[in-house]
Amino acid sequence: FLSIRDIRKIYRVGNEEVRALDGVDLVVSRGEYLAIMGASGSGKSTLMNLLGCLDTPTSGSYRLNGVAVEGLNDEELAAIRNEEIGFVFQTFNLLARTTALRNVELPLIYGGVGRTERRGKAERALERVGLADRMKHRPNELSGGQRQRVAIARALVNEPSILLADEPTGNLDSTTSAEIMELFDALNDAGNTVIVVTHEDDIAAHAHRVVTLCDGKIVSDVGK
Amino acid sequence: FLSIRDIRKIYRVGNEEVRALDGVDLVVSRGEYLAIMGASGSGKSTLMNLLGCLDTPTSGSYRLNGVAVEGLNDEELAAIRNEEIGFVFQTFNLLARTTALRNVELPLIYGGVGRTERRGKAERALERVGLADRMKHRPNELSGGQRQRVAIARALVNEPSILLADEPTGNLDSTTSAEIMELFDALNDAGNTVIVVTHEDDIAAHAHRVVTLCDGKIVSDVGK
Ligand SMILES: Nc1ncnc2c1ncn2[C@@H]1O[C@H](COP(=O)(O)OP(=O)(O)OP(=O)(O)O)[C@@H](O)[C@H]1O
Ligand SMILES: Nc1ncnc2c1ncn2[C@@H]1O[C@H](COP(=O)(O)OP(=O)(O)OP(=O)(O)O)[C@@H](O)[C@H]1O
Ligand SMILES: [Mg+2]
Ligand SMILES: [Mg+2]
Repeated sequence: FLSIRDIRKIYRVGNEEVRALDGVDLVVSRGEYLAIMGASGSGKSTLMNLLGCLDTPTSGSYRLNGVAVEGLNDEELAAIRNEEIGFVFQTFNLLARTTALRNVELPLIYGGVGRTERRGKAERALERVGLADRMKHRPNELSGGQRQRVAIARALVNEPSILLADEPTGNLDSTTSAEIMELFDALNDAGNTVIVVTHEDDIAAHAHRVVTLCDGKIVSDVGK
Repeated sequence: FLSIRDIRKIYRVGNEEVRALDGVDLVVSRGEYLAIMGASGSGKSTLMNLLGCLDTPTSGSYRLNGVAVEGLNDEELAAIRNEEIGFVFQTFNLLARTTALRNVELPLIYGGVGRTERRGKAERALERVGLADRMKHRPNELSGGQRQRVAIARALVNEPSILLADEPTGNLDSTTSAEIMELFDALNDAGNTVIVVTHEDDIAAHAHRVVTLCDGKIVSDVGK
């Protein structure tokens, strides 16, 4: 289903080489629930960006549904991202000049969903993350945790078959975090694949398998 | 030392009124170590921005060292912020087009510190947060937790008498978080005032007093 082999991502900064990912192998089956953990700077977001078809490796291969992702052009990558993948970014990446509602509608607009239907779906997605009374606020009129929840609602709005969530509860109190994890658990129960990067053990506890990164390599991969 | 009385911060969004702070009274003594907790959207960042002289209330008063902050002009506010306050923003607010080192030097540049001295101080500040090998990276060449640590180093670099840290460990693993909390504890041991917004009980445990917000009001204020 999702197969990463000997993936490397190497950056150059001045004269130095930064090995963000340094030989990663990972196989994920459809419907799995995976947590990715590791110290700050260990390569988690880099790995997530590769999985989410937002970035390409320096070397190595990534096959998704049997297709070699490195062989796809920009249009094909954009299609996969829109149809299959929901991505919650560590830094949210919301459109600053438009409302929470519009931000959540965005994947549905790309997907060609009609106006009435997409508005209804976006409203429900925002209600599920507790933001029914913040739909018309723009990102700078929202708290940090509210922006994070808009990013989560946007990732969930077209019920993706693969959810990639990069530290989705970093700005949330424990009650709100628990509500978000319930949404992720339900998505997984419905047969979808969920991959969550987290620093917190009680968030990782929702997953069925925990992969730990250190200095761009996988150092442990433990299923329940 | 720091006295907030009947502070309100009210926003208008369309026809609606949002009461971000709805009558807050708070007195903090010099050298105290305070944690501010509360649900996402309860008003914590709004309160921190007021304390940090980055924002003004809709009504109510704020006296800092006996001076009425609402009576100060922009220059005077900027002087207080630079000389007395170190602020770690929930969204980091780094300058995107310059290096980690330059970002940390910024408060020292404003403070008129000479070039050699400020470079030394900035380098040491980055070493203390574990970023000795990332000084020449720009923010988009850093992980989320590394950006957060640059923001922390910048707030600590001129040993502020008041540190205001808004969710400083949200993007950090537990080992790195513990290192950051040691820096804050040391700052407080040296007699400085530390106020940390956090969602995590084990971070709040470092403080001597915990203030909890709900819907823009203080609902509990418990010292150890
Ligand atoms: N510019 C604004 N216009 C309208 N409403 C605002 C604005 N800024 C903040 N708010 C609202 O004020 C409330 C308090 O925001 P604040 O950022 O202080 O919350 P917070 O406690 O820091 O939350 P979090 O834990 O999610 O960071 C929120 O409900 C938010 O939607
Ligand atoms: N564009 C870039 N140029 C140079 N180095 C980079 C770049 N992007 C990331 N890095 C480096 O690659 C490493 C991995 O980054 P990544 O963002 O994947 O870490 P992470 O595990 O997500 O960390 P965190 O928990 O702090 O979010 C870091 O050490 C970072 O400094
Ligand atoms: Mg990251
Ligand atoms: Mg906040």
